[in-house]
Amino acid sequence: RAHVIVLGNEKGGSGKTTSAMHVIAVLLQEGFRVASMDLDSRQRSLTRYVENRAAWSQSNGVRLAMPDHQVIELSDKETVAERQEDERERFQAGLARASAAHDFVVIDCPGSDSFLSRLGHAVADTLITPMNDSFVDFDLLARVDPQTYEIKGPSVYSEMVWESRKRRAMADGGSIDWVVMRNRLSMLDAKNKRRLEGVLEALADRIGFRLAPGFGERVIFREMFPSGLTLLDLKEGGAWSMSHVAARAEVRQLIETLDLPLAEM
Amino acid sequence: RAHVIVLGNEKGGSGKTTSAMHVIAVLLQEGFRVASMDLDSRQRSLTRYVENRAAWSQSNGVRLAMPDHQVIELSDKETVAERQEDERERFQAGLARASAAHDFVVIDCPGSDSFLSRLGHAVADTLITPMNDSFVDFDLLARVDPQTYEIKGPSVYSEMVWESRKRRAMADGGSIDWVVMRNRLSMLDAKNKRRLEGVLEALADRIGFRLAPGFGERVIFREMFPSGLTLLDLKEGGAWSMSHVAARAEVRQLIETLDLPLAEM
Ligand SMILES: Nc1ncnc2c1ncn2[C@@H]1O[C@H](COP(=O)(O)OP(=O)(O)OP(=O)(O)O)[C@@H](O)[C@H]1O
Ligand SMILES: Nc1ncnc2c1ncn2[C@@H]1O[C@H](COP(=O)(O)OP(=O)(O)OP(=O)(O)O)[C@@H](O)[C@H]1O
Ligand SMILES: [Mg+2]
Ligand SMILES: [Mg+2]
Repeated sequence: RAHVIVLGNEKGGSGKTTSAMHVIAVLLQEGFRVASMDLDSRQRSLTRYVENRAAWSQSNGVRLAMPDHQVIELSDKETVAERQEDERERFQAGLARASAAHDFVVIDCPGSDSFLSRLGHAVADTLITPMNDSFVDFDLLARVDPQTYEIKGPSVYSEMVWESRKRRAMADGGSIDWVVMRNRLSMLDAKNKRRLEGVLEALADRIGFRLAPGFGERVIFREMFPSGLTLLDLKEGGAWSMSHVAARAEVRQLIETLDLPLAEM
Repeated sequence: RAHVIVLGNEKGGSGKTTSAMHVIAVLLQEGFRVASMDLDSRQRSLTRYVENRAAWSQSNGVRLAMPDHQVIELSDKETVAERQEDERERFQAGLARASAAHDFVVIDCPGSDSFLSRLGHAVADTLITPMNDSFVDFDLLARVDPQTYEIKGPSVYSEMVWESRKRRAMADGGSIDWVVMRNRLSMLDAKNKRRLEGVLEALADRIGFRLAPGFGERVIFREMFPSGLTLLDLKEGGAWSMSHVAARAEVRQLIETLDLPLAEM
C-alpha cells in the first residue's frame, strides 16, 4: 500500500497545488514511484501543471520524471445521494489503482468544501495544510480575540479534519499526521508574522497538528507553471539566485518535516 | 436600483474578499449607502470581516460605518434542481431588498464554481476579478503557449463570464463592465511581471475586459482582519508608513478605474 499525502485547505489560494507539485517533484527525483490525483476537476490546476510538463518535455526533447496522474470528475447525477455514491466509487477505484502500483499517492484538493475533498481527507496518511501568513487564512482554522489574540475556538476546516481523523480511525485504525505549513512568507512584516507564529503554536497543541517551516514568497515557486517545471528540474550549479537556493532548501526542509517512510520503500 | 459590484474569480485566494472589503470601506467613507452579500456561506470570510468590525466597534466604543450585510446560505434540498430553485429564490429576494434601499450592493463570490456565484455574476453591473500575478491564476482566464506566451484560447472562468454577459443582456438588456485587477504585486520579479502584463493586455482586447492597476503585496491589506478595520479607517496624518500611503492610493485608483456612477447617486 502506498503512503497517501493529501494537500488540503478549504481556504482558497493557500498554496495546495504549488506545494503538491513540489512534493511530487522531490519524490520523483529521489526515485520513488509517484501517482497524483486531482480532486478539483473544474479548476484542474494540478492537472494543467502535469499536462504542461508533458508538453514541454515532448516539444523540447527533454526526458522529465512524470507522476502517474488522474483527475476524478464531478458527478452529474440527479440527486445529491446519487452524486456522492458515483463520486465515492470512482474515487476509491482510482485510489486503489494508484496505491497498488506506486510508493506515494499525492492528492490535491479544491479550495472549498466538497464531497471528493472529504473522501481525500479521510484516506490521508499525511495531510499538508498550506496557509497564507494572514488572519484571513487562519480564520478557517480557529477564531481569535482581536485584542489579546487568544484562541476562542476551532473553525469549520479544523472541525472537518477532526471528522476525517475519526473516519480514518474507524475505517482501518490508521491515523492522519496533520502538518500545517506557512506559505508565501514575507521578508518584511515582522509584527504580523510574530502574531501568526504565536497563534499557530498555541493552536497546534490544542487541536493536534505539527508545524512545518514553510515557503517564502518567491517567484521561482510560480513562474514555471506554463512549462510544468519546478526548481527541482533546474541543474545545480547553474546561474542560481539566492532565492533559488533558499527555495530549494525550503522544499527539502518540508520533506524532512513530513517524516515520510522513505527508507521502507 | 442600486449599482451592483460583484467580486468574482473561480481561482482561490486571488483577493476577492480583501478587495470587496476595501471597496465597501471607500464607498461608506464617501457617504454612500452600501449593502453587502456573501455568497460563500461555508467560508464566510466577508461575513467574518463585517462581524469582526461590528464587535470591535462595540468593544472599543468607536462608531464605524457599517454595510448592511447578509449571507445567502446553501440549500440542503434533496435534488440538484430543488437546491437551485431554493437558492435562486433566496438570492433574488435578498438582492431585491438590498438594491431597493442602498446606492451600491457589493457581492463576494466563493473561489470555486457554484450556482450562487453564477447568479451573482449574471446581475453584475461591474465585475471585479482580482488575480495573483501568476500564470497559475492566469490559467483560469486563458491558456498560453509556454515558449511564445501567445494566447491559445479562453479558459473556464472567462467562458463563465461570457455566459453571464449573455444572461444579463437577455434579462434586462444591461451589460457587465468587467475589470481585471492584479493583486499582491511583488516589488521584485520583473520578468514574470512583464510577461503577465503582456498576456493580460492581449487577452483584454480579445475577450473584452478592462485592466485596473491593482494592489501591491502589503501587510496593511491583511493584518487588520481580526478587528474588521481597513486602512480607510486609520486617521490621516498618523504614523503612516510609505506602504500605507501607497496602499491608500491603490484603493483610490481602483475606485477611479471602476468608473462608478458616483455623481448620479
Ligand atoms: N511560495 C510561493 N511564492 C510565490 N507564489 C506562490 C507561492 N505559493 C503559491 N504561490 C502563488 O499563489 C497562488 C495560490 O497558490 P495555489 O494556486 O498553489 O494555491 P491553492 O491552494 O492550490 O489554490 P486553490 O484554492 O485555488 O486550489 C498562485 O498564484 C501561486 O502561483
Ligand atoms: N494586496 C494584498 N497584500 C497582502 N496580502 C493580501 C492582499 N490581498 C489579499 N491578501 C491575502 O491573500 C489571501 C487571499 O486573499 P482573499 O482571501 O481576499 O482572497 P479570495 O479570493 O477572497 O479567497 P477565496 O477564494 O478563498 O475566497 C489572504 O490571506 C489575504 O489576507
Ligand atoms: Mg489548487
Ligand atoms: Mg474570499
